Amino acid sequence: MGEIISIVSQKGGVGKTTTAVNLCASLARLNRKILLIDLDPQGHVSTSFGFGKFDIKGGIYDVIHSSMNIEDTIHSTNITNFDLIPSNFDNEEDGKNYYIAPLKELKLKNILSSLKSHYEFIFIDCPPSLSNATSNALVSADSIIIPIQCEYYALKALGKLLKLTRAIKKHYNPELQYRGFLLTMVDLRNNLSKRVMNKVRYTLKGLVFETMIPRNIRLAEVPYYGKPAIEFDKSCKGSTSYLELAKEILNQDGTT
Amino acid sequence: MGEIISIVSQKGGVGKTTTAVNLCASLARLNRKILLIDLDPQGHVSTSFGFGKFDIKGGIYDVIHSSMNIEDTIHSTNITNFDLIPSNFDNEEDGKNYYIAPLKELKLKNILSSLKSHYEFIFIDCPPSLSNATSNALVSADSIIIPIQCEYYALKALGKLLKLTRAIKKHYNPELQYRGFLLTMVDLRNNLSKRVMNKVRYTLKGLVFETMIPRNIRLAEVPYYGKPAIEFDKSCKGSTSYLELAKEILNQDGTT
Ligand SMILES: Nc1ncnc2c1ncn2[C@@H]1O[C@H](COP(=O)(O)OP(=O)(O)OP(=O)(O)O)[C@@H](O)[C@H]1O
Ligand SMILES: Nc1ncnc2c1ncn2[C@@H]1O[C@H](COP(=O)(O)OP(=O)(O)OP(=O)(O)O)[C@@H](O)[C@H]1O
Ligand SMILES: [Mg+2]
Ligand SMILES: [Mg+2]
Repeated sequence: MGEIISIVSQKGGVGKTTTAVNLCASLARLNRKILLIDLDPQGHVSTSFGFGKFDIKGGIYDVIHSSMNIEDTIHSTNITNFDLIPSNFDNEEDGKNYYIAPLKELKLKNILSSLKSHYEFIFIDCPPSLSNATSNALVSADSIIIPIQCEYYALKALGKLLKLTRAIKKHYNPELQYRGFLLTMVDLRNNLSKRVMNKVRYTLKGLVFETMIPRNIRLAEVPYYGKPAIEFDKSCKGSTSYLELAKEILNQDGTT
Repeated sequence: MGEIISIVSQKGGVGKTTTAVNLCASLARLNRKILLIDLDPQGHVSTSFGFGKFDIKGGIYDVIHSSMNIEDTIHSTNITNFDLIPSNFDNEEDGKNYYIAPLKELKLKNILSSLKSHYEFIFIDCPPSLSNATSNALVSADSIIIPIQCEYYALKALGKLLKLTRAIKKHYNPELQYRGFLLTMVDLRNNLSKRVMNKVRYTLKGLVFETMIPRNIRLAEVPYYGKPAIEFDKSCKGSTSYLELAKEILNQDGTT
């Protein structure tokens, strides 16, 4: 109960937010109670549900700066079993303070502990950097999912991320596990995708999810409609692959 | 002489680095002397030229922390008219200090002034965040190029970026101009791309480059070979579109 899973990569545009939104929606469909927290000041988790400025009562950064209680920042997504906490109160607010103190305060971890008993999974969507926000998400997590876009820069970005993860595990969070590495935007018609896929499966062996997420334009279209893919077009490859991933994760635990 | 152009977007994976590398390579082909500076700790500019750990003598962050002179960090790309400054000395170095002081020090701007007389254009590739690094790049720049991936999240990200740019222009850099907004990964076969393209052209009017960069797998493949697209396959759509963009930029100045 209450496993905290952070979705991390400093490489931009690899599918962190798309994975967060669609995996959570799939797990919710499989009757798991889910909370998704948006630690990325871009606020694309709330964008994915069509939240406008006036729909957001408060966000995780308001809690981190102690101006709000975390219970007051939990928003419904109108999907059963699926709640979210946006990143910030008002996207447009000038100079909004996104600063998170370096790790010594372990602020985020303490904040989340009160929620663990209410949800089966708590996911954290991270910004594209190895900043304090991502470090806090690594310290707070029980496990992590690392999306790897099947392209060259994303492959090269792995080294630094694994180095940070190892350092966090050693000094702050010895229990931190890899839930898995997720191949995203896979297009087996092109050699680059195949080459990256083979390299990743060879180097990371059993840590890579069997499920791969294909490049599927539907996944890029659905944020415009403010819904996860499974709620908009459940038979497209984007929806089916994230549902498959959700089942694979539950199978890892021996529960389905 | 010596125009400093920053390529910025906090949205990840929109084609900042791909634009930096391929636009610079095209301008160099058109006999302009070019310097490309990598302000992104990911270091993907050097990755694009196949630089390994031992090829890097020093980077811009070494200059910012005053441990090196900028002249000593300039590396040849083996392409005529095209030099680069990597982001850091050693990609793998632990805890490497990427900290840039907030704007009050205007450190980067002062560092670059000595180079302006040696190059016709100095480009800065930025990390995917609205951090101090990006702010410094906005303060140092004469003009900026903003890549917009033709997808929904990238479109939504514009508001915050324009807000920061306006604030920088007002308080720190009144001469800052928009060189242009660049539509990237355009695929006119799908509605999403068309919708974003039309929205951007309608809202930003004359600020959007005529040239659009199509989604072209070659652009994603060439970093593996350590070359810009024009040096590897000059007839692919990726190469021709960036060459077209280079010409459009020179036409803006009335020189070709
Ligand atoms: N499997 C996929 N097929 C097609 N498009 C996808 C897929 N996954 C994500 N996308 C699209 O690619 C873009 C990047 O994805 P996304 O924004 O989720 O990545 P991210 O890692 O969260 O980015 P950032 O680093 O900015 O936080 C988005 O426009 C998204 O809609
Ligand atoms: N026009 C294009 N067609 C196809 N692939 C592209 C195109 N432009 C960029 N890419 C690929 O898309 C991915 C993202 O591009 P790139 O890394 O240049 O973006 P970025 O904005 O610099 O990312 P980051 O935010 O991580 O710095 C890369 O794998 C790149 O090779
Ligand atoms: Mg994201
Ligand atoms: Mg980049």
